[in-house]
Formats: sequence, C-alpha cells, structure tokens
Amino acid sequence: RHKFAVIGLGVFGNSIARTLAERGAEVLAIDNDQEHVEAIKDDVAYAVQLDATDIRALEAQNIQDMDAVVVAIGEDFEAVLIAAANLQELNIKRVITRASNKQQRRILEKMGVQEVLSPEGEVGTTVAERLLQPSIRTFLPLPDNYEIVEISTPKGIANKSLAKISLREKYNINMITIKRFFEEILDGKPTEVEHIIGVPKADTIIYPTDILILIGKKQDIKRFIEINR
Amino acid sequence: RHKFAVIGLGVFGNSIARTLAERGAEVLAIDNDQEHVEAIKDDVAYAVQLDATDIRALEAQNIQDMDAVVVAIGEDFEAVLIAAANLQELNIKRVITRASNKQQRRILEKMGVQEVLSPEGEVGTTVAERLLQPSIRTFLPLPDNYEIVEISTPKGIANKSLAKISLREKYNINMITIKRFFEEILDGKPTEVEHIIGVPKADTIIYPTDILILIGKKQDIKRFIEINR
Ligand SMILES: Nc1ncnc2c1ncn2[C@@H]1O[C@H](COP(=O)(O)OP(=O)(O)OP(=O)(O)O)[C@@H](O)[C@H]1O
Ligand SMILES: Nc1ncnc2c1ncn2[C@@H]1O[C@H](COP(=O)(O)OP(=O)(O)OP(=O)(O)O)[C@@H](O)[C@H]1O
Repeated sequence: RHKFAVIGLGVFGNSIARTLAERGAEVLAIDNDQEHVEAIKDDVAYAVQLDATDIRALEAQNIQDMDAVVVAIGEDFEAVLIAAANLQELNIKRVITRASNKQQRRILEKMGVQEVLSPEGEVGTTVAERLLQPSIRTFLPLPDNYEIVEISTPKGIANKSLAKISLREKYNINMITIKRFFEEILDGKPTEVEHIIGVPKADTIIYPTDILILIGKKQDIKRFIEINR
Repeated sequence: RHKFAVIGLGVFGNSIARTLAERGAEVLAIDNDQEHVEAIKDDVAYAVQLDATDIRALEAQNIQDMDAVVVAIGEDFEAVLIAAANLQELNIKRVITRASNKQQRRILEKMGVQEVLSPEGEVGTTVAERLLQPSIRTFLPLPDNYEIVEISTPKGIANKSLAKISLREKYNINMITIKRFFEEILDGKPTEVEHIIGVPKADTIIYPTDILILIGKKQDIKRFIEINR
C-alpha cells in the first residue's frame, strides 16, 4: 500500500491528500496550523500538527518511510525551501514541491528538487487556451505542433456521417473517439449519462451535442473548427 | 482580435493575462494593488488599478466590450462575488470566476456564474493521480472508465515490436501514437529533440525511452503497466 505525506493543507495540499486517501493510499497529512489538521483528520490515516522546518519533528513521524512527500506550503517560500532541504537530508525517495513562479522553480531545481509544480500557473495557461478557443474543452499538447483535443461538435458538421465529414482527407485530422449523452433511468429519474461510443465508423452520424476527441496538428484543428463554425 | 479582462493579478491571474497577451489577444489587466499593475503593464495592452467591487470603475474601463472577463481574485471571496455580480449587471458575454472550494462553487453557480475554476483543486487531483501511478505522465479522463494516457515505456515491452506486444488482443488497449527522442543538431550542438512518430505499424519497435499515448479502460492500462513492470 502506497504511503504519502503531504505538508501544507491549504486548498492545494488538501485536494492532494484527500484524493490520495480516497484512492486507498496511506496518507500522513501535516500542517503547523491545528485547525487545518483537525479539518482533515477523519479523512486520512494520520493528521499531525508540526512545523516542517523542524527536521526532528519530521523524523519523529517516520517520514523516511514514505514513497513520496509533497510540500504544498504556499506563501512562505523560505519554509518550502527548508522543508525540501530537510526531506533531502532524510533521504526521502521522491520529493515534490510547489513553486509560485519561475525564480522559485529555478532555485528548487538548483537544490536538486526535480519535481516542481505551479498549480496556479499551469491552470492559468489552460484557462487562457480555453478563452482563445472556446470550443476546445481540453487538450493534451504533443510535439511537432500536434495535439489531442476534446471539442464540442462544430455546427457545420452536426448530423453528418463521418464518411461525409472526411476528417482525414479534408483536414488531416484523426478521430480517436466520441463522447455522447444518452437518456437513462437513474434512481427512477430520467438522467443524461455520458458514454464513449467505442470505435467510430464511416456511417456513424455526429449529433450536435457530441464531444469529439481528435488528434491532429494545432493549425489543422483550428481550421476545422473555423471552417465549420 | 479577442478582448479579455483579467481581474486579480496574483499568480493565477497573472499567468492567464500573460498567456493571452503572448497569443495576440488584447488584454485589460486589473488589480487594486498598484504594484501588481506596475509589474504587468509592459506585457499587456492595458493595466489599470481599480477596485472590482466598484461597478462605476469597471464601467469607466468599457469592460462591457470584453469577449470574456476572468475574476482571478483569491483570498477575498466576498470581492469575487461582488465583482461577479457587477459583471453580470454590465451584461458581460462570458464571466469566469475562481472558487477555492465546493461551497464557494455552489454559491457562484446559484448566482448563475456557469464557469468556475479551482486551479489548486484541479491540479491537486492530477498530482495525486501521478503519485499513485508514476509511470502515467499525463491523462485525459473519459466516461465509462476509459482514459487517454501518456506513459513511459514499461520495461517488459521495451525493444519489442507492436505486433509482438499485441496491445489490443492481450490488453484491450489501443495505441494512439508514440513520442520519441531523436538526436539533432541545434545551434551547432547535438540535442535530443522529441517528435511524434506518426501512425505506429505492426513492425514498429518500441524503444525504452519512448513515451506511449494509449486509450483504454483504467483497469486495463493499470494491468498493462503492472504486468510489464
Ligand atoms: N513551516 C510549515 N510547516 C507546516 N505547514 C506549514 C508551514 N508553513 C505553512 N504551512 C501551511 O501550509 C498551508 C498552505 O500554505 P498557505 O496558506 O500559505 O498557501 P496558499 O497559497 O494559501 O495555499 P493554497 O493555494 O493551497 O490554498 C497552510 O495551511 C499553512 O498552515
Ligand atoms: N476588490 C478587488 N479588486 C481588484 N483586485 C483585487 C481585489 N481584491 C483582491 N484583488 C487582487 O487579486 C489578486 C489575487 O488575490 P490574492 O492575492 O488574495 O489571492 P491568491 O490566492 O494569493 O492568488 P494567487 O493564488 O493567484 O497568487 C491580488 O493581486 C489582489 O490585489
């Protein structure tokens, strides 16, 4: 069973600790603020109040036995650095820290911390992409300007068959799969439930409410969306 | 040309404003802290100090002309709510707000704000997934327990051909594409550059350093990784 420690129980640390615990991992949640410890103690294996800049306090919790430790402290960057240094001194197998900007990231990398996260920065970039291209609901960037995207069905191709739309011949795009809503009875009430419709075929008709999962070059996907707006 | 306003220039708001500006959008960056306005003013079209809870101040900036406005204020939730209410009163086409937790999200949705983001929460869940399954570098969740994943090549299949690995027959997984490093000369120096290797074929050999992009059910992908650890 995986053992993880999360240091810092703000919004970020809390969501990591809770998600890990929900998925069955053994979680040690740490914060120097007793209220944050209290708020999580029923949902994780162990919740402890301690100051992560105190290496003895960390050692007393057997933090060396952890598979990985996340330092999710936010505002106090000095505390992030000292906590990271303590964890390295205790030979923790895997240390993941938070950074608010490029300078902080640079310092952590120089210290040898290889996994650095900037939650607000990463989501900020994704949000900007979604603002610029609202029909792209999510995307996975790939090399050579390729990307996998999840897009709402452009109006111009709704109710047409895949053969008629000719993604590959006209746009050089490949369809991976389609997400579609089906009305089902859940708890006695009709509910819209989303499903994957398996391997799409030439005669598959695209509904206006479908979500298409595609792979292609950024500019080809952009062109496909704009031509069919 | 797209016009966006970003209210609140903490780490989150800053990365949204800067990414939008880098991609050519016209950005109005707003904060009630003059230092934050100063720090960004050379990188966006307009940077203005004002209090977003003051509807007259927002109106004076012609914020009604924006395609979308993002409220990226963090700690002060009351300010987020008042700013959102102001933007709705000014009939802004698209309002995106930040929320720190489920209760805040619920209140914003009850107000009719349809796009609510929790950057720390979203990344927290992704981080937890990456801790639980370290060979999964990134993933796109889909309905019916399917997912698209980016994984490092499991040792057990390195240097084998796709035909020999038989992803579909043995594991019910489909390969979307492969990311591979190639040595190229950049600025006169040999550099590892990552490329997509197009449509993988039956005789394609998988290198130990390849990154595989796959689609399949979560449990089948987990089994594939564990059998070939
Ligand atoms: N030295 C320390 N030892 C242990 N916990 C700490 C230490 N310093 C700060 N923390 C805790 O880290 C948590 C997160 O830090 P903080 O609230 O400063 O960041 P934040 O940016 O608001 O976080 P988030 O964005 O995750 O809500 C807080 O609960 C705080 O009590
Ligand atoms: N009423 C307001 N009008 C305009 N800007 C505001 C208002 N209230 C707060 N802000 C600004 O919003 C920005 C982000 O808020 P804050 O620093 O409280 O959140 P944060 O959680 O630290 O943000 P981040 O995680 O993005 O760094 C700050 O720069 C702050 O000056």
